[in-house]
Amino acid sequence: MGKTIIVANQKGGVGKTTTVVNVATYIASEGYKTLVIDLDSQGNSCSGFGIEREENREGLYEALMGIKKVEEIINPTEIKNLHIIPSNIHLSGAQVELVEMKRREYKLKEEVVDRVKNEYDYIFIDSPPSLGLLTINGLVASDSVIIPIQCEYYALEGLSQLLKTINIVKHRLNPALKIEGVVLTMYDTRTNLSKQVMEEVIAYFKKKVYKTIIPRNVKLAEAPSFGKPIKLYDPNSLGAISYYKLSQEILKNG
Amino acid sequence: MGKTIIVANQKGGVGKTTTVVNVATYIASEGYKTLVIDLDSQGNSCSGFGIEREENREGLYEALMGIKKVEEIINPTEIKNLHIIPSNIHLSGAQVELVEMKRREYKLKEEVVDRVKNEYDYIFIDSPPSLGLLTINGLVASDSVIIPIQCEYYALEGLSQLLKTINIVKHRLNPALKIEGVVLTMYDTRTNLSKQVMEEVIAYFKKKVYKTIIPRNVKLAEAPSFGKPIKLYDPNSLGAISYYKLSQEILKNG
Ligand SMILES: Nc1ncnc2c1ncn2[C@@H]1O[C@H](COP(=O)(O)OP(=O)(O)OP(=O)(O)O)[C@@H](O)[C@H]1O
Ligand SMILES: Nc1ncnc2c1ncn2[C@@H]1O[C@H](COP(=O)(O)OP(=O)(O)OP(=O)(O)O)[C@@H](O)[C@H]1O
Ligand SMILES: [Mg+2]
Ligand SMILES: [Mg+2]
Repeated sequence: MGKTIIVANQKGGVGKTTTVVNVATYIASEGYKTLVIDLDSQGNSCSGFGIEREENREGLYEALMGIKKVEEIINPTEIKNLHIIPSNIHLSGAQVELVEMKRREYKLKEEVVDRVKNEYDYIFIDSPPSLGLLTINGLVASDSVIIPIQCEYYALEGLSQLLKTINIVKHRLNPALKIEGVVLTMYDTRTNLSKQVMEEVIAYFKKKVYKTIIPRNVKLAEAPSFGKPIKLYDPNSLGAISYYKLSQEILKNG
Repeated sequence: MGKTIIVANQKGGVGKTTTVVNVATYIASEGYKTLVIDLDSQGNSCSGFGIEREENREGLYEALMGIKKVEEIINPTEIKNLHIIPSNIHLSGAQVELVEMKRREYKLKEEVVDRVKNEYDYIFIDSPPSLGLLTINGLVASDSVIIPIQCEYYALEGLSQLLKTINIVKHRLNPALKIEGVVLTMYDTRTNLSKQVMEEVIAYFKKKVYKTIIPRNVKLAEAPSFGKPIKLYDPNSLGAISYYKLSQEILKNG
């Protein structure tokens, strides 16, 4: 029975997509059947796997709206055991359409995740930088949340809003939802700022913070331009080793 | 008559807030009366000026909904000639409330910007990482758009969606809207990636790209943790000099 994990944080550019693409790749490489769902209309996780955005390719939007069956929009990737449900540009309009629908918070769960959960060991959801209806759908469809936190000052500001939203979803829509873990990203050893942010995050989240810290590493930013996860682009880079270790921690926690 | 400029890009973490805070500071320091409007419920531009987020302080939400007059929510900052209209957490709920209202795309323009435009020379709007109704309100209320583009691969992907949205707003809601300029941010001289992205952006936007390129500079990331724009935190840093030069270019273009 697939464990569904959403990677969420409404602060932009903190490493949500980079975490989904690279953790999913390492977990699939360990033999676990893995699915990535791209809930962000920018489609960055598709291109992280080298799948070009085609404006008219059906994707998550069509499944959410019941136009296509979920089986029809699942795509393979070049990584064994790893499939992806791509987003497309229509997803950005879905927010407004969903607002008027009944059970609007459950669309992703009922139309997509519940229908495929048994075929995968892990399902990772990449979310957009917002706490709107799409991200709410992702939280309702998930068993747990991984929160990436960039080691910079602005990234601390939105955390209380994110935790409030997680709690509201937990109390009203998905009682089983829990925080899987908090991962510190883009840690820069040259500055004091990263260390200060790390200390604040550990003081607040305590054991929930993964021991693995993801360093700022330019190879991680270069890999998507070659359409490859870091494991295929530069497996011996600091970025790759840190995402490998993070994947092991996630698997260990079960 | 105030020139209203929105800084927008739905890609997260590309330097929207950093650009608003620092350009507004340099322009105010030249003697121009300047207003910053924080349209992002995370409130990062407030904290960039050292204004702590208070959950219950009235802000932009109350003015948009007609609960408070705009004059009642304008705050001074420690920079001469610079005022700010703060956001607050209620702003994230405003999207859903606005959807049901008449002239929902004009709320920011009619309730806020048109009422204060004559008192400022420049008005800068910091927008959230999305193309939802709040950003649309920002585009409708503005004379022009500054697009910050991070010099990394994923940042290129959303550009066509952003330009489409700007064109739709221009044709249907705000015919005067134009692109003020495109600014390359977080340029890292150590990698090829930045150079490749720069070349693609210049090939596409041509003369609209500012000559000033903002380098990746840790001082820019440190300044907000002291609640200060870069001009006050470290005026001789590369980050400060580049934002000073950018402000001069913006002023020159008139
Ligand atoms: N550890 C890292 N070191 C260096 N660059 C990184 C790292 N992690 C991510 N990046 C780069 O930083 C940028 C932001 O990361 P990413 O796009 O994964 O964040 P995101 O949270 O998904 O953004 P958005 O909020 O727009 O969805 C990307 O260009 C990515 O390649
Ligand atoms: N040129 C730069 N060099 C180094 N760090 C930078 C630079 N510009 C911005 N930063 C830092 O990068 C992070 C992202 O920048 P910022 O928050 O301004 O982007 P944004 O587009 O406003 O993000 P969001 O999409 O969440 O609103 C912040 O922590 C900021 O301090
Ligand atoms: Mg992303
Ligand atoms: Mg911002």
